[in-house]
Amino acid sequence: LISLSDIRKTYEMGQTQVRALDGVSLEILKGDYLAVMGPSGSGKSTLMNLIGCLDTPTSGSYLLKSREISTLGDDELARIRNREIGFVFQTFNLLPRADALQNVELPLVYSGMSRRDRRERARRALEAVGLGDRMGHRPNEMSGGQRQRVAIARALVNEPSILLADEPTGNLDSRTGEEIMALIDRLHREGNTIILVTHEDDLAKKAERVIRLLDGKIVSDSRNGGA
Amino acid sequence: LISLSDIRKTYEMGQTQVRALDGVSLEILKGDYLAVMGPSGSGKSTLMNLIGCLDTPTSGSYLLKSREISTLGDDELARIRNREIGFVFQTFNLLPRADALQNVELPLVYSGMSRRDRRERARRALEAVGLGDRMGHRPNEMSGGQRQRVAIARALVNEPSILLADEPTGNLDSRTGEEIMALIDRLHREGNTIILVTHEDDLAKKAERVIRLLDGKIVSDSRNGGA
Ligand SMILES: Nc1ncnc2c1ncn2[C@@H]1O[C@H](COP(=O)(O)OP(=O)(O)OP(=O)(O)O)[C@@H](O)[C@H]1O
Ligand SMILES: Nc1ncnc2c1ncn2[C@@H]1O[C@H](COP(=O)(O)OP(=O)(O)OP(=O)(O)O)[C@@H](O)[C@H]1O
Ligand SMILES: [Mg+2]
Ligand SMILES: [Mg+2]
Repeated sequence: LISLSDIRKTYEMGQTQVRALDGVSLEILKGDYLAVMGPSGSGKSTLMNLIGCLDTPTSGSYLLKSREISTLGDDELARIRNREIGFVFQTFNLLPRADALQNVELPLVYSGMSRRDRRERARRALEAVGLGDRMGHRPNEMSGGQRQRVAIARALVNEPSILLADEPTGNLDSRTGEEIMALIDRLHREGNTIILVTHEDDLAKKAERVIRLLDGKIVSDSRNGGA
Repeated sequence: LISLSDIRKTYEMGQTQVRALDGVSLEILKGDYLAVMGPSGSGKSTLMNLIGCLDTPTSGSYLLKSREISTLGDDELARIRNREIGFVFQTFNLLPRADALQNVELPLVYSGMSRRDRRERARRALEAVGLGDRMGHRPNEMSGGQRQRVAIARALVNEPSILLADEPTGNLDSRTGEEIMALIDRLHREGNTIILVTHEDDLAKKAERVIRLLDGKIVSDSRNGGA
């Protein structure tokens, strides 16, 4: 499904060069459940943004369903993102002047669904993350963990075939976090592909495979014992 | 040091009323190390903002060093915040167009320190959180955990007598998180007061006392066995 080959992402900062990704090669099959771990600053979010077609590599090749992503134009990338990929951002990226329902509806706007059906789907996605009573709240009228859950609901509302979740439970208490992981688990059981960035070993254990980044490189790639 | 008496914070949302804090009374002594826990949306950040003089209660009394905070004007609140309190926000609240060094320097601007001394102090605070090589980076040129660490360095740079840290390690791997907790620990050993919001039991164990919120009320308040 996803094939990364010697991917590099470099930032020029005056005299120095920051190598956010320094030669990453990775194969991900349809239906995989992959956890990405590594220290702060090791390149996890950069990797996610590249896989999610939100950014392009400095060099290297990225094949998504056998199509070379690094050569596609903005419109085509936007279409792939909207149809195939659900993304939970580490910094949520919600629209500040829209309420929770409008934020979650957004990915469905391009789907050709009627307004009524969109609202119904968005409502159910918010209820699934425990925010049935916060639909009319805007982001600054919600707690940190509530905003995170709106971001999660928005990523799931389109039933994406690839879910990229960048530390989706960082702002949640353990019980709410478990409810979210159960939703992600269910999406996986339905045959979808999950890539989860996490700092928590407990969450990484739920995945079938764990890769670890260090200084922009993959330093380990191992299959989990079970689940 | 801090005395909250029947504190309430209510938001009017059209027909409904959200009771973010619903009658909180709490005494905190100088030098205490308090952990605040509770589910997402239970009122933790709201409580922190009130204690940190960033917000005023709808009703109830807040005495800080025997002064009634709810009756103070903006200038006086700003002065107290700057002199006494270091705040690590759940959403970091960094200046987007300033780099890490400038962001960390900011609390020192009011202290009457020379520009050279300010820069030196800010530099050391950034080195202490492992960001010696990111001083010239702006927030959008850093990872999530790096931004969180800039927010931590900024809160510590003034050596505050009261540190309010709202989930300071949510975006950090465990090793980096431990380094941050060691800094907070040291601040506490120097006689300062620490209030830490966290979702992680391991971190709450380091505190001497744990209070739990649920639906805007304190439901438990217990002293830890040790450390
Ligand atoms: N401006 C506002 N208007 C309406 N409701 C608000 C507003 N700000 C916060 N709330 C509500 O107040 C409650 C408490 O919010 P708070 O941010 O204190 O929660 P929290 O315990 O910090 O949660 P988390 O662990 O998710 O960060 C939440 O249910 C939230 O929806
Ligand atoms: N626009 C940029 N310019 C310069 N350096 C950048 C830029 N964006 C990211 N970086 C650097 O690239 C490295 C990787 O960043 P990335 O966000 O992928 O880390 P991460 O593994 O997600 O970290 P965290 O766990 O803290 O979220 C970091 O050291 C960061 O400082
Ligand atoms: Mg990241
Ligand atoms: Mg909060």
